[in-house]
Formats: sequence, structure tokens, C-alpha cells
Amino acid sequence: MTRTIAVANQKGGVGKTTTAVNLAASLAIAERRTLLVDADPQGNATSGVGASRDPAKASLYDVIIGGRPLEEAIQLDADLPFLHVLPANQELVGAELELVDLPSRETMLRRALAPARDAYDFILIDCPPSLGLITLNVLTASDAVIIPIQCEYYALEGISQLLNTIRLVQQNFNPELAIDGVLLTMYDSRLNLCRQVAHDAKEYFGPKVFRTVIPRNVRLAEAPSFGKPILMYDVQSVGAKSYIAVAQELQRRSDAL
Amino acid sequence: MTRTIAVANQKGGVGKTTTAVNLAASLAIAERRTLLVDADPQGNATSGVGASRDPAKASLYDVIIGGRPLEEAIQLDADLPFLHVLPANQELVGAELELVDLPSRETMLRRALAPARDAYDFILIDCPPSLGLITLNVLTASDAVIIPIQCEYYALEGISQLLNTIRLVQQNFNPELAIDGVLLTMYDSRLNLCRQVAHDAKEYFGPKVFRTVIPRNVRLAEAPSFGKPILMYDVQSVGAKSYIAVAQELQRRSDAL
Ligand SMILES: Nc1ncnc2c1ncn2[C@@H]1O[C@H](COP(=O)(O)OP(=O)(O)OP(=O)(O)O)[C@@H](O)[C@H]1O
Ligand SMILES: Nc1ncnc2c1ncn2[C@@H]1O[C@H](COP(=O)(O)OP(=O)(O)OP(=O)(O)O)[C@@H](O)[C@H]1O
Ligand SMILES: [Mg+2]
Ligand SMILES: [Mg+2]
Repeated sequence: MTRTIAVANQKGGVGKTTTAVNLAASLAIAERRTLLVDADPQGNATSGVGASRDPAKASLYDVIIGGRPLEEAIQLDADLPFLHVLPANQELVGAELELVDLPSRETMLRRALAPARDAYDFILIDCPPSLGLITLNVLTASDAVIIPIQCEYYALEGISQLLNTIRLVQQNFNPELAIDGVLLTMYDSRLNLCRQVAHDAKEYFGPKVFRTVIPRNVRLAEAPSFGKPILMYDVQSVGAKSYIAVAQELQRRSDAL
Repeated sequence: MTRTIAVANQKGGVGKTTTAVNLAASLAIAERRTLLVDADPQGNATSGVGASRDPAKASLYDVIIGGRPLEEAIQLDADLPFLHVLPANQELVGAELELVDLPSRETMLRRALAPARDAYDFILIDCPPSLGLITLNVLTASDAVIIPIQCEYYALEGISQLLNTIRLVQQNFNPELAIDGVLLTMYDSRLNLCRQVAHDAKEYFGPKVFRTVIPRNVRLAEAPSFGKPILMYDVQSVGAKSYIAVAQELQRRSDAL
């Protein structure tokens, strides 16, 4: 049974792409059939795994707006056989406005991904930093949400808007949508601010917070410039070990369902 | 003559809000009449200066969608007499969709800000992390753009999309729109990645890059939790000194026009 997971938070720069890319790669290393979907017009997840952002190739835009079959847009990963990628390119920038006038505009992605449902164990979808129609489409298409939270003040402030949007989607489009977990990112134990925000997040979310915390680790920021997930760039790094641990926690949680 | 400046970059978490808030406060300390406009539904700039995000109070949403007069929504700053704030609250989340069906939807903000044009020396507008209708409205209403760039790989990747959008606005809505500068943020001189990205940005943008670089400084991340700009929270910090220096550079550049 496929588990489709949105990696979402409208606050920018909290580690959504870094989480989607490295969680997908860690699941693929564990031989779980994994599809990484890039739903952000910036296309960072696509370049983070070294996939092509060439607008001449089929991408998510062609699948949800142009009706192209999914398998024409899916790219295989060069290093990881169990990892496939549905890329984004700059054509997706216009999708938000184009979706507005379509009937059932919130379910375009869910219908487009339906053929993939039983071909993968996990589908991870990287969201843009907004609560517009693309993110609504992703939440409507997903079984669950992972919320990366950077351990800083502004990141905590936007959580109630995100939870409102999740509730709206549960009431109108997708009653099954669950929160699979909250992941603390860029954690620096030397900083008071970090310790305080982490404490507040655990108070607020309780057991939903992943036990694994992702530390600030420059290797995670270097890996994308080589188009590689962290475990293909520096598997010994604390960043790689942390995302492998999160993948294990995620598998235990979904196996228990 | 008022200079209206958009602080924009669709990449999330690069320091847009931190720059808008601290540049506005630094200009106000220099006794330049300054209006800080929060155009991001997250409302981080509003809380970053301690203004109210109460949805019962008038905000930017009421001014651009509801036609409320500007002076009913503008709040005075508790500490800085030369700083006024046009706040955002969660009502702005719906504005992006509501703007779509309006005639001349790209110029709503420019018309709303027209009465403020000669009441201020500087108007600084904090943008959301997207290239949708809110950001288009801001670019159409502005004389210039400041582009904060975090010294990391993904931040450099999105620049061409941002420049495309600026060109589109110059051709269709606002031929006068200039780029006032590119500001390197969260710079850590110990990291190779940072030095490399900074080098690439200077190659690409030349003299447009502000000579002042904003270093990574935890005091900048702590200040928002007290609802204060850095110079009211810790004026001795390297973060405060850097933003004061950028404000001086900006004044020299705009005085020279
Ligand atoms: N644990 C970490 N340690 C160090 N750097 C990190 C870490 N996680 C992410 N980064 C870096 O921080 C920046 C922001 O992360 P990322 O781009 O993944 O966030 P995002 O939420 O996807 O941003 P956006 O809102 O723009 O989509 C990137 O440059 C990334 O390489
Ligand atoms: N120079 C700096 N040193 C340390 N922390 C910083 C610095 N600049 C910004 N920050 C922190 O980094 C985070 C991201 O900055 P900020 O929220 O200003 O970016 P943004 O571009 O406005 O994000 P968004 O895309 O969500 O609007 C915030 O928690 C902020 O406090
Ligand atoms: Mg991202
Ligand atoms: Mg911001």
C-alpha cells in the first residue's frame, strides 16, 4: 500500500527540499520503491538529485495541466535504482494561475498521481513556500504531511496558519489527511533560541515530533551543488546519518499503521 | 521624493523580512521618514517590529482589497518616531486568489500607496517567497528592488526566474523599476560554500552588490522573538552594525540619483 507524504510549510527556507530529497534517498537505499515529486516552481528538489529541469522534457506541469501520462515525465535516478523523480521546471510558475479557472482545481494532482499509487511504497512531494493552489493540490493528493520546522522564531509563528490549511483540506477535500510528523531542522544545541523553539515545538506537537533532530551541518548545504543527496555526497556526515535515522522512524511509523 | 523599494526573492528563508525590518529601522534612526509595508501573509515583518497582527484592525488586505484609506491601517512604531508600519495579517492569505478576477489586478497596491508617495522618504515592502500576484503588485508599485541572497547553492539557482519576473514587470507595468542592489546575507567566512556563492554573485551582479555583507549573527534571529528590530534589541551586535552600514550605502545611492 503506497504512502503519499507532503513535505510542507509555508515558511520559507525551513528545510522542506533538503528533507524531501534526503528522506527519499534514504528510503530508496532501504530498497523501498520511492517517487520524489517536485511541486515547487523553483525546482530545487529536481536539481538536488541531479534530475533535468529542461523545459523541453515532460515535467509535473505537463502532467497536471497538460494531461501527459505520468510515466512520460518520471526520470530514473542515476545512483539509486529504487528512486524515481517527477521533476519541476519553470513552466510550473504559471500553474498556480492556470489552475484557478479549472473545475475541481484542487484535485488535479491527486488524479494525476492515481496511476502511481500501487507502483511505489512511498511518494514524497516537496511543496513551495506558500499556501496557494499548488500546496492545496499536494495536501489533497497526500495521505500524510511531514512539517519541517527550523528552530527559529519566525518558523514557529506560521504554524497555526499551516494547521488551519490542513484542517480546511481535511474538511473539504481529503478527510484521511494525517500529520505523520514534525521534524526539527538546522538544530544548533549551542544556541538558546534553538533549544527554546525545540522545547516549544515538542510541547505543542507532543509525540508527533520525530525523535531524530536534524542538526545544522554544512555538508547538507553543499550536496545540492553537486546534484546529489547527502548519502551519495558524504555518507559519513552527521546530516546523512540523521536523515537515515528519520527514514527508519518513518518506516516504523508507517509499518505500524 | 519618495523611494519605494521592494525586498524580494522567491527563494524562501534568505533574509527578506530581516532585511526589510532592519533596513527600515536603520533609516528611521537616521531620521528618514520610513514606511515598512508587510506584503507577506505570514506577517513576519509586522511581528518583527512588534506591530499588531490583530485581524480586527485594518491591514494591507483592507487597503488593497477593501478600499480602506491608507492612514486607517498605518501603525506608529513604539520606539522609533520616524518609522510607520502597514501591517499584514492572515486575511492576506486569501488576497492572491481574490486579486485574480479584478480588473487591473497588478496595480491595486500602486494605487493604494499613491497617497503615501510624498509623506515618506522611503517605503520598504517585504515580499512573500513566491512570484504570484502579491509580488507582482509590489514590483509594480516600486521604484526599485533589493534582492537578498543567502550564500547557499539553492539561493543562487532561483535568481534567473526572479530576473525574468522583474523584466516582465518592466515591460508590462513599470518601466522605471530598477535593481537598487543585491545584499549577501547569512555570510559565514569560514565556509567554502559561502565564499564561493558570494564570489559567483559578485561576478554576476558586479557593482549592484552592496559592499556591506550581512554575517550570520544569532542576535538577528533572536530579536524578532522580542518584537524588536536589531538596533533596539542589541545595537552593539555585528548584525545591527551591518544593517546600519547598508542603510548608509542605500542613502548614498539614492541621494546620488
Ligand atoms: N540541516 C541543515 N544544515 C545546514 N544547512 C541546511 C540544513 N537544511 C537545509 N540547509 C540549507 O538551508 C537552505 C534552506 O533549506 P531548503 O532549501 O531545503 O529549505 P526549503 O524549506 O525547501 O526552502 P523554500 O521555502 O525556498 O522551498 C538551503 O540552502 C539548504 O541547503
Ligand atoms: N544574518 C542572519 N544571521 C542569522 N540568522 C538570520 C540572519 N538573517 C535572517 N536570519 C534568520 O533566518 C531565518 C530566515 O530569515 P527571514 O525570515 O528574514 O527570511 P525570509 O526571506 O523573509 O523568509 P520567507 O521566505 O519565509 O519570507 C529567520 O529565522 C531569521 O531570524
Ligand atoms: Mg524548497
Ligand atoms: Mg519573510
